[in-house]
Amino acid sequence: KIPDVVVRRLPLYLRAVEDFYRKDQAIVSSSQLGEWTGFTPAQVRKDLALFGEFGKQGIGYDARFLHNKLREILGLTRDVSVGLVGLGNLGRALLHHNVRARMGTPGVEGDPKHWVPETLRIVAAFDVDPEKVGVTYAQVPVYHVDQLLGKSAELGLEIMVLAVPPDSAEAVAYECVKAGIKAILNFAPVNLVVPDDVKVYSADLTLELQSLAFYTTH
Amino acid sequence: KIPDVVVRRLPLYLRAVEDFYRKDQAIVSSSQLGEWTGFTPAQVRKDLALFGEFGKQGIGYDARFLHNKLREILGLTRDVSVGLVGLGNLGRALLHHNVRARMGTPGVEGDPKHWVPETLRIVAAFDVDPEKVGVTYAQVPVYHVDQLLGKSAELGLEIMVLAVPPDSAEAVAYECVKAGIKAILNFAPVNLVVPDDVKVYSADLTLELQSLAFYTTH
Ligand SMILES: NC(=O)c1ccc[n+]([C@@H]2O[C@H](COP(=O)([O-])OP(=O)(O)OC[C@H]3O[C@@H](n4cnc5c(N)ncnc54)[C@H](O)[C@@H]3O)[C@@H](O)[C@H]2O)c1
Ligand SMILES: NC(=O)c1ccc[n+]([C@@H]2O[C@H](COP(=O)([O-])OP(=O)(O)OC[C@H]3O[C@@H](n4cnc5c(N)ncnc54)[C@H](O)[C@@H]3O)[C@@H](O)[C@H]2O)c1
Repeated sequence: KIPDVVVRRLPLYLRAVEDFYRKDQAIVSSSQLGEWTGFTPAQVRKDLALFGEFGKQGIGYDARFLHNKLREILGLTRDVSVGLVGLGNLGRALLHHNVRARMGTPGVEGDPKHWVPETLRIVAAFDVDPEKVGVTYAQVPVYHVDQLLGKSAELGLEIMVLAVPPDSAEAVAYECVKAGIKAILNFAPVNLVVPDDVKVYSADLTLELQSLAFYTTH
Repeated sequence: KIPDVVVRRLPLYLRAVEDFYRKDQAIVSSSQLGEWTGFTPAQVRKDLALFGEFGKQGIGYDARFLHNKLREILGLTRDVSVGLVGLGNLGRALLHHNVRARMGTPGVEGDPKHWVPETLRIVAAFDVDPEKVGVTYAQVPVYHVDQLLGKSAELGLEIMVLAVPPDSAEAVAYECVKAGIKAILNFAPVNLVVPDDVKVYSADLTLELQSLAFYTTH
C-alpha cells in the first residue's frame, strides 16, 4: 500500500524525468531529480524503491525506463478521461489552463515545470445553467448535469473535478459515485462523504497562501 | 533554515490545532494531529521539534500554546495583506472562495478542513481591463495595475497572487518585486525570474489530477 504523500510526489518525478528525457539525457540521478523537484535525493530514492529495484547505485536511473514506469504507476499509459462539474469562474479557469498548458501560448515557451501528460484530458463539462449547457467551451462540450450518469458511461469518465458551489457539492458527488467515478478532485469547501473505494482530494488554493505568509517574516 | 516541505505542512497543523482548540480540547497529541492531517505522528513531532521543545513526551502539546506558536511561526499573529493581480476567471473564483471560506454559506457548515486564518486577507485586486477597474468585486476594490506600486505601499501588501495570462506574468512579477513584495503565488504556467529574497510558489491545480489518476488503477 503506497502512502498518499508518495502518490502526491509521483507527478513531480514524472515531470522531472520528462524534462531530462526530452533533452535526450539517458541516465538521470536521484540528486538531479531531487534538485528539479525540491525533494532530497534520499527521499527520491526511498520513494522510487517502493515500486521496484530500478536504480543503479552510484549511477542513477535509465531515463526512458523511469519515464515509462512512472506513467505506468500513475495509470497514465492509457487515456484517462476527466469530467468537470461546474463551469463557473473556477471551471472556466481550469479549462483555459487545460488548453494553455498543452498548447503553450504564442510567444511564451511552455514551461517543463507545468507540463501535463497528454493522456490525462478533460473531455466533458456539466452544469445546470441553461446559458452554459449545449455550448462548447475551450474545446470541451458542456452537458446538463442530468446527463452526468449517461455521459460518464459513454465517454468512460474516470475522474471528476467538482467546481460547483458548496451547497451543490454533496449532491453532485453522489451522482459521481453512482456513475462509477473512483476519483474526485473537489474544490468546494465542504467535506464530501463517499464510499471507501472512492478517492477524494480536497483542493485548497489558500494553503499555499498560508505557507507563503511564513516567508514574509523569514 | 526550515525546509520548504515543512513550511508547506505548517498551515495544516494550524488548521488541525484550530479544530481541536475550538472544541475546547486542552491537550492535543501528535497522533491526533497526524490523523487529522494525514501525516505520521513521527513526522508531526519531527516538524514541530524544529521550532522548539514544546511537546510533553507521552502526553502531547498544549493546544492553546501550539495554536499561538504556529500562527507566530507563519507570521499570522499580525494582519497580512494580500493583493491579487488579474481578475479573470481564476481571480474571481479566488475572491468568491475568499468570501465563502470566511463567512461560510447559508445552510452549509464551514468545514474546519477549509478554514483560513482571519489575519490573512486579500484586500486589493489589480487588472488592465477598463471594465473591471474601479469596481468592487466580492468586497475587494479593483485598481489599475499601474497603481500597483502605489497601492502596495499604501495598503502594506506583502503577498501577491498572480492570476494573469502567461504572457503578462513576468512583467507583473517585476512590478511586484519593485513594490517590495516578498512572496508571490503564481498561477500562470511560466517560470518567473525573481531576486533571491523573493519567494515564488508556482500553484498547479493539475498536479492533484495527476496524482488522482493513480487511484483509478489502484
Ligand atoms: N479550494 C479553493 O482553493 C477554491 C478556490 C476557488 C474556488 N473554490 C470553490 O470552487 C467552487 C466554484 O467557485 P466559482 O467561483 O467558480 O463559483 P461559480 O458560482 O462561479 O460557479 C459555480 C458553477 O457551478 C454551477 N452549478 C451549480 N450547481 C450545480 C450543480 N448541481 N450541478 C452542476 N453545476 C452546478 C453553476 O451554474 C456555476 O456555473 C466554489 O465551491 C468555491 O468555493 C475553491
Ligand atoms: N496553475 C493552475 O493550475 C491554473 C489553473 C487555472 C488557471 N491558471 C492560470 O491562471 C491564469 C489566469 O487564468 P484565467 O482563466 O483566469 O485567465 P483570464 O484570461 O480569464 O483572466 C486574466 C485576467 O488578467 C488580466 N490581465 C491581463 N494582463 C494583465 C496585466 N498585465 N496586469 C493585470 N491584469 C492583467 C485580464 O484583463 C484578465 O482579467 C492563466 O495564466 C492560467 O493559465 C492556472
